[in-house]
Amino acid sequence: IIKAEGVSKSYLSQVEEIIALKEANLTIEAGDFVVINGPSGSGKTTLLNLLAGIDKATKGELYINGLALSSLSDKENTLLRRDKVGLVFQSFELIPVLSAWENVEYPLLLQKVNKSERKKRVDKILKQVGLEEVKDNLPSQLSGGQKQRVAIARALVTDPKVVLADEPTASLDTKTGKGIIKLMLDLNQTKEVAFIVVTHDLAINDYAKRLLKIQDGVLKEVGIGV
Amino acid sequence: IIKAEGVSKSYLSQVEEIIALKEANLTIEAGDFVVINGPSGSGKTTLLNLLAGIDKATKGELYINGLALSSLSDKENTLLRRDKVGLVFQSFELIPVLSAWENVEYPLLLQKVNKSERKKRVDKILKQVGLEEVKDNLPSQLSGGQKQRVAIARALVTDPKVVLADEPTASLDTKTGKGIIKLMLDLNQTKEVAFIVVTHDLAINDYAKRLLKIQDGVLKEVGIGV
Ligand SMILES: Nc1ncnc2c1ncn2[C@@H]1O[C@H](COP(=O)(O)OP(=O)(O)OP(=O)(O)O)[C@@H](O)[C@H]1O
Ligand SMILES: Nc1ncnc2c1ncn2[C@@H]1O[C@H](COP(=O)(O)OP(=O)(O)OP(=O)(O)O)[C@@H](O)[C@H]1O
Ligand SMILES: [Mg+2]
Ligand SMILES: [Mg+2]
Repeated sequence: IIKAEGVSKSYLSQVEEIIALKEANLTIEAGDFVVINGPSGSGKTTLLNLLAGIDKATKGELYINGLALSSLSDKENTLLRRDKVGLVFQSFELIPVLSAWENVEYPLLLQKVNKSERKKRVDKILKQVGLEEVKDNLPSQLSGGQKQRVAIARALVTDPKVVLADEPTASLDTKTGKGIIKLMLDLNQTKEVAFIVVTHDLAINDYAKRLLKIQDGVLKEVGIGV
Repeated sequence: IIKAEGVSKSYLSQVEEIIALKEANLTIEAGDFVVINGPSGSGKTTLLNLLAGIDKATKGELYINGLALSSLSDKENTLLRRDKVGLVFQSFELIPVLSAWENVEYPLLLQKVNKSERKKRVDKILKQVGLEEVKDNLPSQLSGGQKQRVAIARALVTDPKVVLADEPTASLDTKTGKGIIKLMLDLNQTKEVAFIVVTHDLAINDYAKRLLKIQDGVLKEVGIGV
């Protein structure tokens, strides 16, 4: 589904070039459950942004379903990502003027899903993440963990083939976090949804089929999973 | 230093009144190290916002250094908080157009600390949280964990008597998180700085002198500490 070949990313800050990612190679198949650990500032979010096509690599090539991202127009890139990839941002990125419910509905509106189907799918996923009671709250009226669960629900509601989740349980207590991991595992096992989960929560490593570590922008596969 | 007496907080959302905090009582002394656990949505951030004086209680009274917050003008409230209390927001709340260094300097500018003293203190705290290399980056050029450490540095740079920290290690890997906890413990033991730390990270509970749990807005003291 996703492939990265020799992908590097550098940022040009005021005085120098910071190399955030160095020659990363990664191939993700349907049904994969990949966990990535690494210290703060090591390049995890940079890697996910490139895999999701929301940032451009400095060197190397990325493929989604065999299509090279560099050969696509911006519009084609956006459509491909919208239909195939679910992304849970580390900083949630909720639309402040939309309620929790409307934030989750939004990607289905872009896909022109009909109203009754939208309602069914949004109600279901919000229930699965335990947010029915606050579904009409605006992001400013939600707690940190509730916002994170809205971001998770929004990434899952479109039934993507692959989900890239950037520290999805960072703002959740152990019990609520376990519920989210179980939801991801269910989708992985019953619908073959591939997951790439960046996390500092070492309890999630137990569920990984593949375990990768990243340090100073260098990605290494370290473990064979369950 | 801080006292809450029968403090309740409710939010008026579209259809109903949500009671986020119910009759909370809490007294914090110099040198305390209090940890608060609780599920997502249970009222932890609400409690910290009230203790810090950045939100108003619906019922009950709050005291900082013996002064009732309700008897203070907004300006007096702000000055008291600025000089005595350090707050690490769950959502960081960095100023986007200021660099990491300038974000940490900002509270010292408000306190009219002279330039050379500001430079000395900002450089020192940024080094203690491991951010010297990215100190000139804007928040948009920092990783999640780096932003969190800027927020921590900013709360500590004014040498407050009490620090309220809302999930200060949520975006940090285990090793980086340990370094931050150690910094807090050092300040607690050498300078008698009181800490109230809201966290889902149960490893931090081991350092608590007092342990509180919050569930559906009800605060209970559960443990006597080390
Ligand atoms: N402005 C608001 N309007 C309505 N409800 C609110 C508002 N702010 C918070 N709430 C509600 O109050 C409750 C407590 O929120 P709070 O942010 O204190 O939770 P928390 O314990 O910090 O959770 P988390 O661990 O997820 O950060 C939640 O159910 C939330 O939906
Ligand atoms: N726009 C940018 N300009 C300059 N440097 C950047 C930019 N974005 C990220 N960086 C740097 O690239 C490095 C990698 O950042 P990244 O966000 O990928 O880290 P991370 O592994 O996700 O860390 P965390 O666990 O703290 O979220 C960091 O050192 C960061 O300072
Ligand atoms: Mg990150
Ligand atoms: Mg909170």
